[in-house]
Amino acid sequence: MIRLENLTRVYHMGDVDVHALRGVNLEVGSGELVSIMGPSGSGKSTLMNIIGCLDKPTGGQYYLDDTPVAQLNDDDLAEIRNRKIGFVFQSYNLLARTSAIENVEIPMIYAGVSPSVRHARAKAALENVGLADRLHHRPNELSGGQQQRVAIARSLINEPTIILADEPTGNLDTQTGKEIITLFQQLNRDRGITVMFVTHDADIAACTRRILRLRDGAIVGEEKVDEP
Amino acid sequence: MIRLENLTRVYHMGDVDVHALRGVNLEVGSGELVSIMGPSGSGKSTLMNIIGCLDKPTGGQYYLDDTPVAQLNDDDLAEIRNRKIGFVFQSYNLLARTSAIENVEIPMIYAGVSPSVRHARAKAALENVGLADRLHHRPNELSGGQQQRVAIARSLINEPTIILADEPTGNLDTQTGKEIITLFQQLNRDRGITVMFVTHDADIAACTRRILRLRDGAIVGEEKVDEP
Ligand SMILES: Nc1ncnc2c1ncn2[C@@H]1O[C@H](COP(=O)(O)OP(=O)(O)OP(=O)(O)O)[C@@H](O)[C@H]1O
Ligand SMILES: Nc1ncnc2c1ncn2[C@@H]1O[C@H](COP(=O)(O)OP(=O)(O)OP(=O)(O)O)[C@@H](O)[C@H]1O
Ligand SMILES: [Mg+2]
Ligand SMILES: [Mg+2]
Repeated sequence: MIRLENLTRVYHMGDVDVHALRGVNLEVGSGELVSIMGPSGSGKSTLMNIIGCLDKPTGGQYYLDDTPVAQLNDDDLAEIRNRKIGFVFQSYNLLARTSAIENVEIPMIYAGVSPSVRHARAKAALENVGLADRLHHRPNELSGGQQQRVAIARSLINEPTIILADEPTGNLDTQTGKEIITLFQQLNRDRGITVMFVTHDADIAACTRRILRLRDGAIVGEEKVDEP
Repeated sequence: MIRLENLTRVYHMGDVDVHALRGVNLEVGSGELVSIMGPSGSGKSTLMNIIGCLDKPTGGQYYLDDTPVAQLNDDDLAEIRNRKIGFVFQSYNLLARTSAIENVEIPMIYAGVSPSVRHARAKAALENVGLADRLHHRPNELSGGQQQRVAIARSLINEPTIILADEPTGNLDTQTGKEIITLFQQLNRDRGITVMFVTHDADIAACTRRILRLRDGAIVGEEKVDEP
């Protein structure tokens, strides 16, 4: 499903090169539930952005369902990002002048869903993350954890087959964080959705079946989690 | 030092009122080390913004060093925000087109510090949070946790007597998070700085001496932490 071969990502800054990813090799099968842990700055978001087709590697290959992503054109990539992959950004990336419900509707506009269906689905998605009474608040009228949950609802709205979540519970209290992870577990178990998320929380990682550890741009370890 | 009496904060949204804070009573003495916990949306950031003189309450009184804050003019408030209080925002609020070191220098520009002194202090502050090799990166060239640490360095740069940090370790791995909390503990212990931070992490709250619990805009509980 997701195959990375010797993936590298270098940021060139004048005469300094930042090696954010150094030869990452990884296979994630369809329907897996994987977490990624590692120190701040170790390359987790960089890795997620490449898997999510938001960024291109400097070297190496990325195969998505056996298709080399490097060969896809911009339209194909846009389609993948809109339909196949649901992405929760570490800094949410919500539209500022737009209410919670409108933010969640946006991916459906691109997918050509009718207004009444969009509205109903967005409402349900926000109810699912505990924001039934915040539909019309704009991001600056929401708490940090509420913004995070709008971003989560938005990522799920086109029923993607892959969910990539970059620290989805960083701004949530333990209880609300558990509810979000339970939601991801359900989607993985009931619909076979492939779920990968970055977390700094070992308790949350323990809710997945496979934990990858990143350090200085490379995968340095991996553990299987026994059935909890 | 900080005294809140029956503090309320209501957001008016058309015909709906959001009661973000409902009659908060609180005294925090000089030199205390306090954490605030509570569910997402319970009013923690709203409380911190009022204490930090970034927002005004709808009702009740806020006394800062026995001065009623409601009576201060804009210049006094700006002075307090720049010199007395160091604030770490939940979403960092870094300037986008500005490097890490320049972001940290900005409060010193307002305080009239000379360029060479500013540069040296900003460099040292960033080294203190592990960012010695990221001085010239702009926020979008930094990881989430690195941005958070720039915000932390900036909050400390004018040697405030009060530090207010809104979820300062939310995007940090456990090790880096501990280093930041240790830094706050040192400032509290060695320089008597009053430190209050919001956290969702019980292990981090356990590093403070007093834990306030917020729920639905009110303080519902408090615990003293025995010497760890
Ligand atoms: N556009 C960029 N230009 C230069 N360097 C960058 C850029 N983006 C990221 N970096 C650097 O690449 C490294 C990896 O960044 P990344 O955001 O992947 O880290 P991370 O593991 O997600 O960290 P965190 O846990 O703090 O979010 C960091 O050291 C960062 O400073
Ligand atoms: N400008 C605003 N207009 C209307 N409602 C608002 C506004 N700002 C915040 N709120 C609401 O006030 C409540 C308290 O928000 P606050 O940001 O203080 O929560 P919090 O405890 O910091 O949450 P989190 O842990 O998610 O950061 C939330 O329910 C939020 O939706
Ligand atoms: Mg990151
Ligand atoms: Mg908050």
